[in-house]
Amino acid sequence: VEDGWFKLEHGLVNEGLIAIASGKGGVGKSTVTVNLALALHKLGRRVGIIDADIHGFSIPRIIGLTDKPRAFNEKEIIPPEVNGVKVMSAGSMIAENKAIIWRAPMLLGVLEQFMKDVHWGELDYLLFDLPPGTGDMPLNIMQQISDAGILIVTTPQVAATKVASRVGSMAKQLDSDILGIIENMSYYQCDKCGDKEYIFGQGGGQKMAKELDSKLLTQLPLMATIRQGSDQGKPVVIAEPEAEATQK
Amino acid sequence: VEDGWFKLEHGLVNEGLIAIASGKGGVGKSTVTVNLALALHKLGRRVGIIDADIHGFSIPRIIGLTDKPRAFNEKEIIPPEVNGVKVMSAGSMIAENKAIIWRAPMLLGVLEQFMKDVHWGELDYLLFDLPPGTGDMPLNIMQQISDAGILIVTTPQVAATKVASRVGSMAKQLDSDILGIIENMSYYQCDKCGDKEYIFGQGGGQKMAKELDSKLLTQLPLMATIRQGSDQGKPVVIAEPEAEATQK
Ligand SMILES: Nc1ncnc2c1ncn2[C@@H]1O[C@H](COP(=O)(O)OP(=O)(O)O)[C@@H](O)[C@H]1O
Ligand SMILES: Nc1ncnc2c1ncn2[C@@H]1O[C@H](COP(=O)(O)OP(=O)(O)O)[C@@H](O)[C@H]1O
Ligand SMILES: [Zn+2]
Repeated sequence: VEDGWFKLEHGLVNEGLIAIASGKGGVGKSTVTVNLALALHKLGRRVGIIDADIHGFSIPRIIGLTDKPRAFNEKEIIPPEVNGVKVMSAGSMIAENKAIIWRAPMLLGVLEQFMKDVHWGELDYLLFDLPPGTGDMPLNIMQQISDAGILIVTTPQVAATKVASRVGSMAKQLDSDILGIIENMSYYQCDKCGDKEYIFGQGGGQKMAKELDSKLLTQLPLMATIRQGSDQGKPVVIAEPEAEATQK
Repeated sequence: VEDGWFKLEHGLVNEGLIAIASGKGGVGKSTVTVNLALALHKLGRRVGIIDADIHGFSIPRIIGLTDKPRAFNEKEIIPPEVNGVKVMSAGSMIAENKAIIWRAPMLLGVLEQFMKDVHWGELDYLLFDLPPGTGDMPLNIMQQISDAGILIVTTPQVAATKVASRVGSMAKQLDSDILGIIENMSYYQCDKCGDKEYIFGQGGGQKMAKELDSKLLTQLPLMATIRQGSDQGKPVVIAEPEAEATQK
């Protein structure tokens, strides 16, 4: 995909597929996926997101998507678009029923449908929000999109980077390209006095990047505005550091 | 279990079984489990913990347990003890292999073994650290320990309390007693100037307690010392509020 393109049934991806992975849940993986997509869009790129995170399918909420996909015909689907980004969530293909236990074959079937039947048109990047961890779900998806580069999101603490590194070694075993590490919630800066505190510790992301022979792309602060943005569907395209991360 | 006791094969629980549950991962469920156990121990209670959280089995790390269980004979097991608390982790029953995909029957088998073959002796409380979410794992465990009271840990943001409420309704369907809600990472207080910021929003725990017709037991601050304690295996028995939570 480096110098060519990735052909979809009803579309083309010019620059690359990016899968965003993490070790544990709750580290901000989906928040980073959305902000990355918006930052890329701000840089004039055409972007799509496939939400495959079975633990919550939170991309529509974070990006503020309320429209549903529309049927083009019996089989083909027009993806909804919000803030210039096309989004398909595996969660919206199944009734709002809260009790579905996702199994790997079901999720893979939905993803295949997204690659074949969705009218993505011409894109520069197609992002995949993976389920967290190293279980069979994220593993099977990485195998299905072996051309994708992997971005790993982690928080700085030892426990989080240990699990995130396992995702890194899984990606290496699959011969997937690790694009880099994004450390999230790296520090908190007091609104009143500007004091910086590293609540979750320091250096976890850097150490992980070294172990995986990759690079720490950026460190994002713990900020109330980021959380507010995610909760209200008006994501804050995180300031300069994020844009740095997009210049991969 | 209210006024009697719960009989184990090699032990007795005088006061009650408590299962600690959460919606998403990363909200501090295991950190709360350990600090609750230590707070109960400080109040003179005899406590055991069963670590059934397949997403990391992090209880041994957080509580600082390095000893392994010892065999009493072919079948029976002596649980290791640290800081006065007996701990059995499902993770320590299987080789350190990082690639195990846990299935519900395997985990239930291990838990059954813990209830039958482990020499717990006389305890006041036996705590279960559940896997997060409403999937088949936490569901099956709650069914197996239907006498247990359920504590739900959440962070304040809308997305977290929505998922955590689903755990609450699952507990209600199983006719389990919801002991209360613990809201974690409720606010951050600046070390320098004392300014309080509600990084993850406010009121989520309270709203959830109302919806589930339960009570908000306590709100724990986001504190670097809590994270350090968990990372280094020297848990901070979180100050007074936690002790309040133990006076259920
Ligand atoms: N840098 C940040 N600062 C503050 N809150 C954040 C940050 N990143 C994520 N969050 C919040 O943390 C929670 C978890 O984020 P989410 O993206 O859902 O994580 P994941 O996808 O890893 O489960 C959300 O409520 C989100 O708003
Ligand atoms: N109140 C708190 N303040 C600061 N860090 C916390 C707090 N509670 C938990 N943590 C940290 O957050 C991370 C997740 O906690 P953990 O107990 O492992 O969550 P869960 O069991 O829900 O996955 C750990 O690194 C832990 O040290
Ligand atoms: Zn301050």
